[in-house]
Amino acid sequence: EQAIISGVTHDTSEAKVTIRDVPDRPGVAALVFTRMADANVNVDMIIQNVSEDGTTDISFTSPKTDLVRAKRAAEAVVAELQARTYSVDESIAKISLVGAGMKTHPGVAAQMFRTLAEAGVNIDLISTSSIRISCVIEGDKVGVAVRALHTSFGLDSGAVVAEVS
Amino acid sequence: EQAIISGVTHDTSEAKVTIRDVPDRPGVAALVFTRMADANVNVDMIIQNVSEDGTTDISFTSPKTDLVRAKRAAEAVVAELQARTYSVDESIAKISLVGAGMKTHPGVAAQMFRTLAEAGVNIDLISTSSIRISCVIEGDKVGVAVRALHTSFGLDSGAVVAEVS
Ligand SMILES: C[C@@H](O)[C@H](N)C(=O)O
Ligand SMILES: C[C@@H](O)[C@H](N)C(=O)O
Repeated sequence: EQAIISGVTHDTSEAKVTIRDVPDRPGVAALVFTRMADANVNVDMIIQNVSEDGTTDISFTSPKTDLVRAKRAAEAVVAELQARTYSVDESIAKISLVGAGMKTHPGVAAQMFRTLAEAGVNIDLISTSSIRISCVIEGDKVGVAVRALHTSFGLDSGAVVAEVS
Repeated sequence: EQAIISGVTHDTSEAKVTIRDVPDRPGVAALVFTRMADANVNVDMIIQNVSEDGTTDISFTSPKTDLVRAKRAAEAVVAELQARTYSVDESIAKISLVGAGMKTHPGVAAQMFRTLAEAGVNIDLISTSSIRISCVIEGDKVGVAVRALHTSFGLDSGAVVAEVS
C-alpha cells in the first residue's frame, strides 16, 4: 500500500492541560474526564503515556473558550486524586499530517518530525491515528511548521486546512 | 452534533516499545523514527506526552512480528540519545471506541474509562482522534474490556471488529 499524504492541518484554537503525576490505577482517567464533562469542558486530544513509579501524566486539549472551567476542574481533580499538580499551556498549535497507509511507512512520521526539527520547531506532544500524525508545538511556530511540512511533502498551499470547530 | 458510537475494535497483534527519558529538544523524535524506519519496523500508534526536567518518554506500537528489529533499534537509539533505557510490553491489547461527535461530548471518554475501571481494567496508554478513543490495556483483559464496553454503550456483539493489519 502506498503512503499518500493529502494535506497538513493546523489549529490554534485550543489550549493544553496536563494533570501531573496521577496515580496509575483503574478509575483515575475516568475521574479526570468525568469532572471535565461535569464542568462542560470539551475535550479534543487526550494523551497518556506509560507510567513510572506508579504515576503518569494525563494531558488533553480543549477550546481556549473552555479554559477557565478546565483550570477550575483540574485544580479540584489534583486535590481529589492527590496528583502532584496541573499545568496549562495557552499558546499551542496542533499540526496534523493527514494521509493514508502511514502505518506501513514509518518513514513518513520520521520525515514529519525531521522537517519540524530542521525548522527549529520542538515537538511537545505526539499522537497518531491510522490517517493522521498530530503534533502539538509552540503556537508561535505554526506558520514556520506548516510551510516547512508543505515543502517537505511537496504539497501546494491549496492543501492548507485550518481546523475550525 | 450528536455523539454516535458505532463500535469497539480490539487488536492484540501489536507490542509496545517505550524509549524512556529522551532529551526534549528538536531532532529527537526524528531520530527515533528514522532508526525504526531504517530497521523496517512498522509503527502504528506513536504517543509522546509532555516533558519534565528536560526529558520525556516516546512510546509506539508495532506488529509483534517486528519486535526483534524494534528492540535492536531501540537499544541503539537509547545509546545514541543518551536516553535512560527502553522498555517493551509484548502482551498488550489496543481497544478503540469508534464514533463521531465525541469532541463535544466529553462524557463519552469519561464513560469509556469508567467502564474499563469498573471491569477492573487498568489503562496504560490513551490516544484519541476525532473519531476514535484508543486505550492500550493488558492483553489478557481484552475480552473483559470489549464485553464491558459493548454493554455500556449498548452495542450488540455484531459491532465487534478485530483490527487485522
Ligand atoms: C492513569 C489512568 O489511566 C489509570 N491507569 C486508569 O486506568 O484510569
Ligand atoms: C521529545 C521529542 O519529541 C523532541 N521534543 C523533538 O522535537 O523531537
